Amino acid sequence: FIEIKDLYKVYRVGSEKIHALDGISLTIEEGEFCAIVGTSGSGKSTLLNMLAGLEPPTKGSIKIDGREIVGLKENQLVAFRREHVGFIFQSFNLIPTLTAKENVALPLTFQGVSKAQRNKRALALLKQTGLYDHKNHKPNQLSGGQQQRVGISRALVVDPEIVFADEPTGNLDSATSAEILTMMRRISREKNQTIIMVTHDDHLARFADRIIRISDGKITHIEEGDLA
Amino acid sequence: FIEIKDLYKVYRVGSEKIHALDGISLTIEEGEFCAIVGTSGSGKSTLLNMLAGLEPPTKGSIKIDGREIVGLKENQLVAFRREHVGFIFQSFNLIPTLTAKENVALPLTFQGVSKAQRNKRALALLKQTGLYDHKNHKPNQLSGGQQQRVGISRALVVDPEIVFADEPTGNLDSATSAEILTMMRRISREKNQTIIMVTHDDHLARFADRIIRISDGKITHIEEGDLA
Ligand SMILES: Nc1ncnc2c1ncn2[C@@H]1O[C@H](COP(=O)(O)OP(=O)(O)OP(=O)(O)O)[C@@H](O)[C@H]1O
Ligand SMILES: Nc1ncnc2c1ncn2[C@@H]1O[C@H](COP(=O)(O)OP(=O)(O)OP(=O)(O)O)[C@@H](O)[C@H]1O
Ligand SMILES: [Mg+2]
Ligand SMILES: [Mg+2]
Repeated sequence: FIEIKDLYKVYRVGSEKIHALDGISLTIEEGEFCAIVGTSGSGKSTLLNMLAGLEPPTKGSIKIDGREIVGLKENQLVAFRREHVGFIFQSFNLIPTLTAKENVALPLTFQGVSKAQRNKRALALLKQTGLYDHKNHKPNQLSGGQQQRVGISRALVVDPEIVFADEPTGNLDSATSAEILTMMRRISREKNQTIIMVTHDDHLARFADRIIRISDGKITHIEEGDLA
Repeated sequence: FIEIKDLYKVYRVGSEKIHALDGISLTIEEGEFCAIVGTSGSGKSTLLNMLAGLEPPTKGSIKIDGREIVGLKENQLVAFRREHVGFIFQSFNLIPTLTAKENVALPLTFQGVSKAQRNKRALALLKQTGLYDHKNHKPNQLSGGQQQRVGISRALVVDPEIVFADEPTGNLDSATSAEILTMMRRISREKNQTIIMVTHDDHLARFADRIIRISDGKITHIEEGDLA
């Protein structure tokens, strides 16, 4: 379903070269919940950004549902993401002038969904992440973990086929994290969603079907999760 | 050294009232490494912001080294922070146009330290957080955990008497987190620094001398850390 072949990403800063991704090949099945684990700076966010088409690789191929993502034009990538992808960012990226509910409903506006339907979906997702009582708060009226949960609700509101999650529970306590991951796992089973979650937390990675370990831009190890 | 008495913070959003801090009283000794633990939304960041004078409480008193912080004017609070405080933010707050080294050196410019000295201190701290090789990267050329570590180095560069740390390792893997906390603990012992660290991670809280548990804006529990 997702086929990654010989993926490389080299950044240049001044005269130095950084091999953020150093030859990644991997296949991810449809409906799979896949965790990518590694230390700070190992290449996790870079890999996710490539897969979501947010940044081009230096070389290599990424096929999603048979379609080559590398080399698509910007408008094609935007259309692809709008139709198929939900993205949970490492640094939230909420719109500061919109409330929690409006932030969650926003992706549905781009899909031409009616206002009544958007509100209904957004409120349902805010309930699932425990934020119903905070629906009218703006981001600066929310705690760090609450902002993170708004980002999670927003990514899920379009019922995406693929969810890319970059450290989705980095700002949450372990009880809330476990609740969120259990919810995401259950939703993905119901809707056959593919989830690719980056995390530095081994303990949380065990919620996934498969754990891919990455170090210095290379895959070092692949193992099964606890609930596979 | 830090005396908190009957601290309350009530936020208003539309017609609703949020009791972010609901009666906090606590004494923190000089040189103590104190962890504040609680779930998402329990009031941790709010408490830290009050202690650093970044926001006024609704009522209550905060005395630091005998001096009442509540009610000070903005310029007095700015001067107090510049002289005595290092703050590690939950969302990094780096200057996007400056490199890692320049971001770390910045607080020293406000203290009138010479350029040679600033560079020397900044590089020393970047070495301690494992970022020497990334000193010339701007924030958008750094991973999430690397940005967090720049924030940590910046807070420590002025040798502050008090370090306020809001989830300082939320974006770091457990090995890097343990290294960072061990380093912070060692520095605080050497310089008799007081560290007040907010974290949702029980495991990391054990690096502290004392663990203060907070829930719905109230203290529920105080216990000793493992290394006290
Ligand atoms: N400016 C504000 N206006 C309204 N409510 C606020 C504001 N700031 C915080 N709150 C609310 O106060 C409560 C405590 O927030 P706080 O940021 O202290 O939580 P926290 O313990 O740091 O949580 P986290 O672990 O998620 O960062 C939350 O319910 C939050 O929504
Ligand atoms: N735009 C860029 N320019 C230069 N170097 C970059 C850029 N983006 C990332 N890097 C570097 O590439 C490496 C991998 O970064 P990446 O963000 O993928 O790490 P990560 O595994 O997500 O780390 P973390 O757990 O800290 O978020 C890091 O060494 C980082 O400094
Ligand atoms: Mg990252
Ligand atoms: Mg917080």
